[in-house]
Amino acid sequence: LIDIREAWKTYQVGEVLIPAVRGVSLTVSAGEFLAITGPSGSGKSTFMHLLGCLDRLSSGSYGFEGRRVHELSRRELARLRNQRIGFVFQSFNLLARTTIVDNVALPLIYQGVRRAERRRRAAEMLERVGLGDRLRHHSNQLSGGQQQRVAVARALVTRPGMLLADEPTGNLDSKTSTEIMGLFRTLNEQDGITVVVVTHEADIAAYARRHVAFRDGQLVQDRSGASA
Amino acid sequence: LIDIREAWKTYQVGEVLIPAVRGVSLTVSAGEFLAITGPSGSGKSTFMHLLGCLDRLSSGSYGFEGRRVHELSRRELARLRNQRIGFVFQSFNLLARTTIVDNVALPLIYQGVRRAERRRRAAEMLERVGLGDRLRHHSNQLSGGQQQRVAVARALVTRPGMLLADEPTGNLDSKTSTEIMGLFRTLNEQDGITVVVVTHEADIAAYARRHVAFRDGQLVQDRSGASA
Ligand SMILES: Nc1ncnc2c1ncn2[C@@H]1O[C@H](COP(=O)(O)OP(=O)(O)OP(=O)(O)O)[C@@H](O)[C@H]1O
Ligand SMILES: Nc1ncnc2c1ncn2[C@@H]1O[C@H](COP(=O)(O)OP(=O)(O)OP(=O)(O)O)[C@@H](O)[C@H]1O
Ligand SMILES: [Mg+2]
Ligand SMILES: [Mg+2]
Repeated sequence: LIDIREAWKTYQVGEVLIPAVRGVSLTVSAGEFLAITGPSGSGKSTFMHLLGCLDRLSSGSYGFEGRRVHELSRRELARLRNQRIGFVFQSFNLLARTTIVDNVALPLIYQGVRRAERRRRAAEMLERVGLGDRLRHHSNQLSGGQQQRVAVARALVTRPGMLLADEPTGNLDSKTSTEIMGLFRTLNEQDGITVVVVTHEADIAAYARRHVAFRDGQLVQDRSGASA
Repeated sequence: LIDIREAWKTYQVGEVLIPAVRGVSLTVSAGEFLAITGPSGSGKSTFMHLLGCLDRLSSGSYGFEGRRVHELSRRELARLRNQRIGFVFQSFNLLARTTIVDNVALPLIYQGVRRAERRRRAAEMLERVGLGDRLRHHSNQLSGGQQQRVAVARALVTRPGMLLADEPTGNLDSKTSTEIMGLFRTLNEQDGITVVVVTHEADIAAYARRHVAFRDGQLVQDRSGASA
């Protein structure tokens, strides 16, 4: 599914160059459940944006489902993202003064789904993350953990082949975290969705069958094995 | 220091009333270190906004350092916040396209601190949270955990008498979390700063000497005792 080789991503701030991702290679098969850990600032979110086709590699290559992502046009990338990938952002990226049903339904507009069906699927996904009684709220009328769950619902509503979740439980209590990770596990085991989760918490990482660790922009560990 | 009695906060969404805080009473003495836990959506952030004089009680009374907060004008509240309270927001609330030095220096402008001194104190606080090598970055040019630490630095730069931190380590790895909580402990024990931390993590709550728990907008537990 994913074949990344020698990926680099360098930011520029004034005259200073910041190599956030430094020559990372990774292969992920369809249906895997992978956890990415590492210190704050070590390159995890930057790498997730490359995986999610939200940002271009500075150098290196990225093959996704056999397509050469680093050579696609912006339009082709947008279409690939919308159809194949669900992304839960570390800072949620919701529309503040829009209802959560409309927020979650947004990706379905690009897929040409009709209005009644969009609302039905968005409401259903919000129920699955425990927000069925908050449908009319704007996203800025919710708690932090509720907003995080709206972001999860929006990432899943298009039934993506791959879910990329950047610290999806940082604002959740342990009971709600368990519900969300349980949902990811179900989607992985029953629907075959490939799941990549960035997390700082060992008991969240434990849901994954494979663990990779970042440090200073590089992958320093890659382990498969026992999970929760 | 804090004397809150029968505090209520009700939001309105369309015709629906949402009682986020339901008759909460709490007394906090100067110099305490208090942790607030509770499920997602249980009212913690709403209560913190009342404590931080960022929002008005729907009913009840709030005495802060002997002043009747629920009777102060907007101008008096703004001045009280700026001089006495440091607030770390769950969603950071930084200015995205402003450097982190300018972000952190902002509260010092309202205090009439001169420009060179503002920059010096902002840079010093950013060093204390491990961001000394990122001073020229805009806050949207940082990782999630780095942004969280900028929010901590901004809350502390005015040397407040009370620090209110709403989930200050949600985006931090364990090493960086320990550094930030260690900083809070030092400020509490050496400078006598009153600290109130909302957290979902037991090992973060363990830094506090007293624990209160929210559930459905009410305080259901209040325990003092052993900590880390
Ligand atoms: N501006 C608002 N308008 C309407 N309802 C709101 C608003 N802000 C919060 N709420 C509701 O009030 C309740 C309490 O929210 P609050 O943000 O205090 O929860 P919390 O305990 O901080 O949760 P979390 O742990 O998820 O951050 C939630 O049910 C939420 O939906
Ligand atoms: N837009 C940007 N411009 C410049 N530098 C950036 C930008 N975004 C991130 N960085 C830098 O790149 C490095 C990696 O950032 P990244 O967001 O990938 O870290 P992370 O591992 O996700 O951290 P966290 O756990 O704190 O979320 C950091 O040192 C950060 O300062
Ligand atoms: Mg990140
Ligand atoms: Mg909250």
